[in-house]
Amino acid sequence: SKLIIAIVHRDDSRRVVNAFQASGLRVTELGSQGGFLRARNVTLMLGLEDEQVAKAMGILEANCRTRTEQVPVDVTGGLDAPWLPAEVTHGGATIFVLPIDQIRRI
Amino acid sequence: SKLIIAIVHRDDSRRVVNAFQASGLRVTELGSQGGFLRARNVTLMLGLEDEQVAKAMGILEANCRTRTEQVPVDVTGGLDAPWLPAEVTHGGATIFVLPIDQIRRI
Amino acid sequence: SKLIIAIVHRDDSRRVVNAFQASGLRVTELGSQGGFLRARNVTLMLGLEDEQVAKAMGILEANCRTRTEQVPVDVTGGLDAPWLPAEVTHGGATIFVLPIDQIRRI
Ligand SMILES: Nc1ncnc2c1ncn2[C@@H]1O[C@@H]2COP(=O)(O)O[C@H]3[C@@H](O)[C@H](n4cnc5c(N)ncnc54)O[C@@H]3COP(=O)(O)O[C@H]2[C@H]1O
Ligand SMILES: Nc1ncnc2c1ncn2[C@@H]1O[C@@H]2COP(=O)(O)O[C@H]3[C@@H](O)[C@H](n4cnc5c(N)ncnc54)O[C@@H]3COP(=O)(O)O[C@H]2[C@H]1O
Ligand SMILES: Nc1ncnc2c1ncn2[C@@H]1O[C@@H]2COP(=O)(O)O[C@H]3[C@@H](O)[C@H](n4cnc5c(N)ncnc54)O[C@@H]3COP(=O)(O)O[C@H]2[C@H]1O
Repeated sequence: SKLIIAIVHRDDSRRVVNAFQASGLRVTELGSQGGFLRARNVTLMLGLEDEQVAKAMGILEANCRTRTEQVPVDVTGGLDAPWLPAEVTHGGATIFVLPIDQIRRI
Repeated sequence: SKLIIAIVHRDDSRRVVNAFQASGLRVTELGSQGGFLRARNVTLMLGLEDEQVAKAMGILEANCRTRTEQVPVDVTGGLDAPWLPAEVTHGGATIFVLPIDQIRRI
Repeated sequence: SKLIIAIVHRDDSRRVVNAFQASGLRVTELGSQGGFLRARNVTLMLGLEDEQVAKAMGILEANCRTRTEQVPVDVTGGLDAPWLPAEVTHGGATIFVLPIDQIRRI
């Protein structure tokens, strides 16, 4: 078994969760926040059998768009942060696949 | 060491957390939401030594009840979703046991 | 790759997140609560390459202070709980380092 932890953009989360449910994959949603932009995002958790990982990855690829976002002035502290980017690509999804010893349902 | 991630019904969470504390097991609570019923539930995290896993499982079994819940009409989109169940068993607990490389306290 | 899950005191979380970002480490923040004191704390998640774990640990050590806190009366249920401590050390950080099969960005 595997645990997928996927950090997705909040504008994609509803579509992604519905796509997981429609394909019979169970999912739990946790509210979270990015360390850089400080914007609200969504952390999804899916406990899966090994052979379902590829299906879950496909659903994330099909439903998570990358977008370009301006870095807010308060993150860069005004004009004097030339080493920080003015724009970043944000969204898509950041995905961790972790090994699980066991999944149990009570 | 192991990390237990347990998704429990919100009506059981207080009783389960108290039972963990009373048995000397440390626990952290995260608010979460189910992908299917969209109801608020609770995700518990416990960092444990290997030999404490059985005790933690016993506490979850003793304190998490399964209940039957109607699937809300807005989940099934009204009358026309015969392939979706009208009732589901909900609660009890969904438990993931993950291997940990190390636990450190600063 | 590794996933670091660190539970930090809410008064340290901003400083720690800024220190991670300044060192180029990506981080996601989740609101959480302790099982014993029931106080709000912060759970941080970092997906890292193996060789970045030591740097992340150093940042947690430098930015998470231990403090002594009174155990609130409502936790000990009034005067009659002599087996529970009146004061606990709280904060610093509790850190789990988990193995990851793969990290993917979409
Ligand atoms: N130090 C830095 N310098 C320059 N640009 C930086 C940066 N840190 C982040 N960015 C950029 O800003 C976007 C938003 O990052 P944020 O930390 O708010 O929100 C992040 C964070 O919550 C999470 N995340 C990404 N990688 C992570 C990792 N390795 N571990 C934990 N969380 C991660 O996913 C969200 C979206 O990440 P994504 O890569 O799509 O998009 C990132 C990335 O393009
Ligand atoms: N596609 C589907 N078709 C028919 N019935 C479905 C279904 N998805 C879920 N259900 C049913 O609805 C209940 C609530 O699911 P929900 O996703 O809201 O809330 C779930 C979800 O937050 C979490 N969960 C369960 N299995 C999971 C997994 N493998 N990975 C991640 N989260 C899981 O635990 C909560 C309770 O799960 P539990 O199994 O007790 O109870 C489930 C299950 O009986
Ligand atoms: N049964 C018990 N008997 C006596 N004293 C107890 C106790 N449980 C906790 N404490 C003390 O109370 C402090 C706050 O615990 P709390 O559970 O609210 O908040 C905890 C909890 O959210 C989390 N945590 C610590 N160890 C954990 C573990 N093994 N698994 C999951 N979460 C853990 O980190 C927070 C801070 O922990 P920290 O060790 O710095 O500080 C702890 C510890 O000094």
